[in-house]
Amino acid sequence: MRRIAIAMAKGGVGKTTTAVNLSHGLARAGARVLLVDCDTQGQAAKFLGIDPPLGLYEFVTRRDDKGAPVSKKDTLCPARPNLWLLAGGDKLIELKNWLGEQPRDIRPTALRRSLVPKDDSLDFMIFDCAPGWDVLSVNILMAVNEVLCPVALQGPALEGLKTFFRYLLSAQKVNKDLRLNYVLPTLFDKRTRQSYQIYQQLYRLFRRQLCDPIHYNVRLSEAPSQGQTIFEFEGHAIGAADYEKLTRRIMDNGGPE
Amino acid sequence: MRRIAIAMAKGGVGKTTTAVNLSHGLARAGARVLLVDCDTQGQAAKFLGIDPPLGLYEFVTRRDDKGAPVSKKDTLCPARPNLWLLAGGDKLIELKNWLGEQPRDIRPTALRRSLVPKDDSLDFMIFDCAPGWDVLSVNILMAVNEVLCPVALQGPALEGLKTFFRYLLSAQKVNKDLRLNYVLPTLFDKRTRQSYQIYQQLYRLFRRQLCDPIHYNVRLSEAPSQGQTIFEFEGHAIGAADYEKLTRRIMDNGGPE
Ligand SMILES: Nc1ncnc2c1ncn2[C@@H]1O[C@H](COP(=O)(O)OP(=O)(O)OP(=O)(O)O)[C@@H](O)[C@H]1O
Ligand SMILES: Nc1ncnc2c1ncn2[C@@H]1O[C@H](COP(=O)(O)OP(=O)(O)OP(=O)(O)O)[C@@H](O)[C@H]1O
Ligand SMILES: [Mg+2]
Ligand SMILES: [Mg+2]
Repeated sequence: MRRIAIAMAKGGVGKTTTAVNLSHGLARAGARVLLVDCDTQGQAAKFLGIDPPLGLYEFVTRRDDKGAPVSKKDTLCPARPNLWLLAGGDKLIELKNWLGEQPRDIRPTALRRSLVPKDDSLDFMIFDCAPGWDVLSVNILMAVNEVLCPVALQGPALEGLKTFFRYLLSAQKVNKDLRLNYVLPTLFDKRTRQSYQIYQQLYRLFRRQLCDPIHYNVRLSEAPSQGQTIFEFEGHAIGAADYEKLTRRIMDNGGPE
Repeated sequence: MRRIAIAMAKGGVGKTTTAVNLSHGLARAGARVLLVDCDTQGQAAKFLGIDPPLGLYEFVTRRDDKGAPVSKKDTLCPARPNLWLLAGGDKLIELKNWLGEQPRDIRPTALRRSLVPKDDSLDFMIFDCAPGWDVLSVNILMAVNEVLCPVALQGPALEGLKTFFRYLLSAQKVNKDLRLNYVLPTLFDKRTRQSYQIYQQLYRLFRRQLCDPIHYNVRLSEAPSQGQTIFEFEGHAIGAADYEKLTRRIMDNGGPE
């Protein structure tokens, strides 16, 4: 099973848009996918048009609001054929509080055992990471072996990627299997020179990992308010073709060496 | 002295762009301004083209890397006439670790005493908040009395604002003076229907706080890579006029009731 974190501290670069559409792309291709929403904003559920009562918080604590025991299976919400969602949201604030209270030596890996399944009932776990950098971000990087970094082709994007690469390197000291496998340019706007300039710099620095860019496509920002993925909202949109191409690359690319 | 947090959990909505350009706008108008960068990404310094050796971490701990004592004044970096920067960056990761270890009852306000100056040597403290939501976010809301929420006019922006409003309400239970004074629409793109639709919804929900929107203006995304504010990079750009208008509103509006 492959475990991929869609991660970047910089905000608004297309992490959730990528996590949701890639997960659905993989599921449509026949893979069994669990999408894990690691954000207190809980957007993955809204992007999919569902409202799960339980999620990542209950998956870890194994108790519901009334304190009754809960099985891991109860917390996985069927979202589409072959696609389950482990929802994020407000309760992750409490999860972070609890993590901060753990002793320093176990704090970075406190969630690892519960987050990595023992069986092979899944082909992919895709983690939609929150922006910023805190104790939950570290725990997710300890629980995966592959990272996909979306990089918006505008503004100080390269700075953000270099900063984030430092966080990855320090996480790698503890999680030796962690690899930056994919750098995904997003919000690619053919008309602006800035887009091309940043793309060229990415090509020089990350040739092996660089994916074909996701174009700026307003359909991608409209689909979530309908609770639909791009494949459902407008299958002929350029955003759908771009995420289909990314799905292909991830499936063919095989994962960790 | 007015203490304003530029805050929104949603990423990439223009918090740093607003914090930097508003701070410079106020300084140019003659106010004495301290810009506090509360983000591990440390972008405010890059937006201003400076590289301060000390910052918020040393302001709180009062020690430098060698353990030598440091005065608060040493950590404030002159950025422009009337404008000082208290820099963010990697060391805020350590600050968050320390905050997480504080007992639960004092954790939300652990930074308040050091963050609120006793004298009146400043007219404004502007806090550039990180995306996401964690123990440092709470501490900043406990140290200010006014909040400005930038809201990008695209995608699930309204959801993000409603979620963030819940965080503000819970912070208000402890910090009774906290007010959402400004809702700033950003990335306003006249050509898209989505922009207008979200703007109208904001007008219905937050009429009193709603500011004139900041237009999408590529100059605003180019200025930071030159280490310049919009007023220095291109004073005639629509982005400069928009942030000048916001500066006016904040000065005339007078602050907390
Ligand atoms: N390729 C694209 N074309 C057009 N709009 C896009 C594209 N990708 C993302 N968006 C829009 O940009 C905004 C930010 O995207 P998204 O929420 O996926 O980013 P994020 O990195 O998950 O943000 P956060 O840091 O808050 O978690 C959303 O309104 C989304 O609909
Ligand atoms: N009005 C605007 N017009 C054009 N580009 C903009 C505008 N406002 C911000 N940008 C660009 O959008 C990107 C995100 O802006 P910014 O970094 O200010 O957002 P943020 O909310 O601080 O992000 P984060 O959540 O990562 O802290 C940057 O590349 C910035 O240059
Ligand atoms: Mg997201
Ligand atoms: Mg910012």
